[in-house]
Amino acid sequence: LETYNLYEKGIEDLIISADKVAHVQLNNPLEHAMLILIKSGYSSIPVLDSEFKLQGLISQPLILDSILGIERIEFEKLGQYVVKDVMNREIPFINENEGFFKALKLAIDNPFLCVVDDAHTFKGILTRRTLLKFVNRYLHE
Amino acid sequence: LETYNLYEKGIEDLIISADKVAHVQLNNPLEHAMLILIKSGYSSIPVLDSEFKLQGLISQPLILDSILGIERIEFEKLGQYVVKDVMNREIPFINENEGFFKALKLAIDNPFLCVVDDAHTFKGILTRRTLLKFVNRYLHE
Ligand SMILES: Nc1ncnc2c1ncn2[C@@H]1O[C@@H]2COP(=O)(O)O[C@H]3[C@@H](O)[C@H](n4cnc5c(N)ncnc54)O[C@@H]3COP(=O)(O)O[C@H]2[C@H]1O
Ligand SMILES: Nc1ncnc2c1ncn2[C@@H]1O[C@@H]2COP(=O)(O)O[C@H]3[C@@H](O)[C@H](n4cnc5c(N)ncnc54)O[C@@H]3COP(=O)(O)O[C@H]2[C@H]1O
Repeated sequence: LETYNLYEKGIEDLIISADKVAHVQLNNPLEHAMLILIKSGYSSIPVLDSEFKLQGLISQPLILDSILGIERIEFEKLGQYVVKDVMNREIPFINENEGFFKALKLAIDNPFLCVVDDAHTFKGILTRRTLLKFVNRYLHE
Repeated sequence: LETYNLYEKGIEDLIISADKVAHVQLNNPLEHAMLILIKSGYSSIPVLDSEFKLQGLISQPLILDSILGIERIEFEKLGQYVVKDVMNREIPFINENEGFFKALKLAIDNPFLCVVDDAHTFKGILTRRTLLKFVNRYLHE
């Protein structure tokens, strides 16, 4: 049983490491991103560049909005555009050295946070699920 | 400053009341549900019947999957099918008399919970956002 001072708790043990996170690359065609989203089942996932730096977020609504024509969804465009054309560049992120309370505050308005190091290299994600699981355990001790 | 015994805390003050919740009816055409989802901006919303009883959940992926033909998304079907044809009948719900810890446990695996009374009438929803906001305040006191 750890005696916790939550004000001193870091976020390392709450991170889902990068190798477990579904993601796409800047230059992937939207078709590929669509497949990854459907297969992984996740609604929104990180976009990385070739140096594993965090660049944006992509989601199905974002892709569908971008290929919505006047009369129909123009599916042929899925092969013409790439992820960086439509991704959301506003990414809720947190530095791996930040504390528990900073993560909790950011999670109030964001389903997940992208964790980065000082060079903005992608280290993993921190989800509301993981935070709630930790809080539930903590409040029971 | 309230002295909390979380084991005795109810969920009433954490509920977003029904009148603030975007929802659809069992017999609405998928086209109408699609519009409500896009306009409200929510990814998944409750389905109610004419007596305001909770019947299911509907989301954009659920609708799109149901009209996915072999070659294209068959948009004409949006006018032919209704919500109850495609909704998810597995609803994460909680009774309005339940306690805080029950809500916290259920929120670990569910982005939101539908709150019902003993007659299964829809009273509102309880979201991860509201729980995290409460927990953040509680842990700071
Ligand atoms: N395959 C699966 N297995 C079990 N439960 C699943 C699941 N897919 C979704 N869920 C449940 O649904 C919640 C919302 O998922 P969503 O994909 O919209 O939203 C996700 C997604 O956008 C992102 N995410 C989570 N895990 C990810 C991963 N391994 N790779 C990429 N993105 C991830 O973080 C958001 C919040 O995730 P969180 O776990 O808090 O909350 C998840 C989780 O409770
Ligand atoms: N219009 C808006 N204004 C401000 N923030 C917004 C927003 N739309 C979405 N968000 C943010 O995105 C999170 C995920 O929303 P989502 O629609 O996928 O998932 C939502 C949605 O499925 C449902 N939900 C929340 N409020 C709702 C409402 N008023 N009516 C219907 N469904 C609602 O509960 C899920 C979790 O909501 P939660 O608040 O924990 O978490 C929300 C919130 O933090």
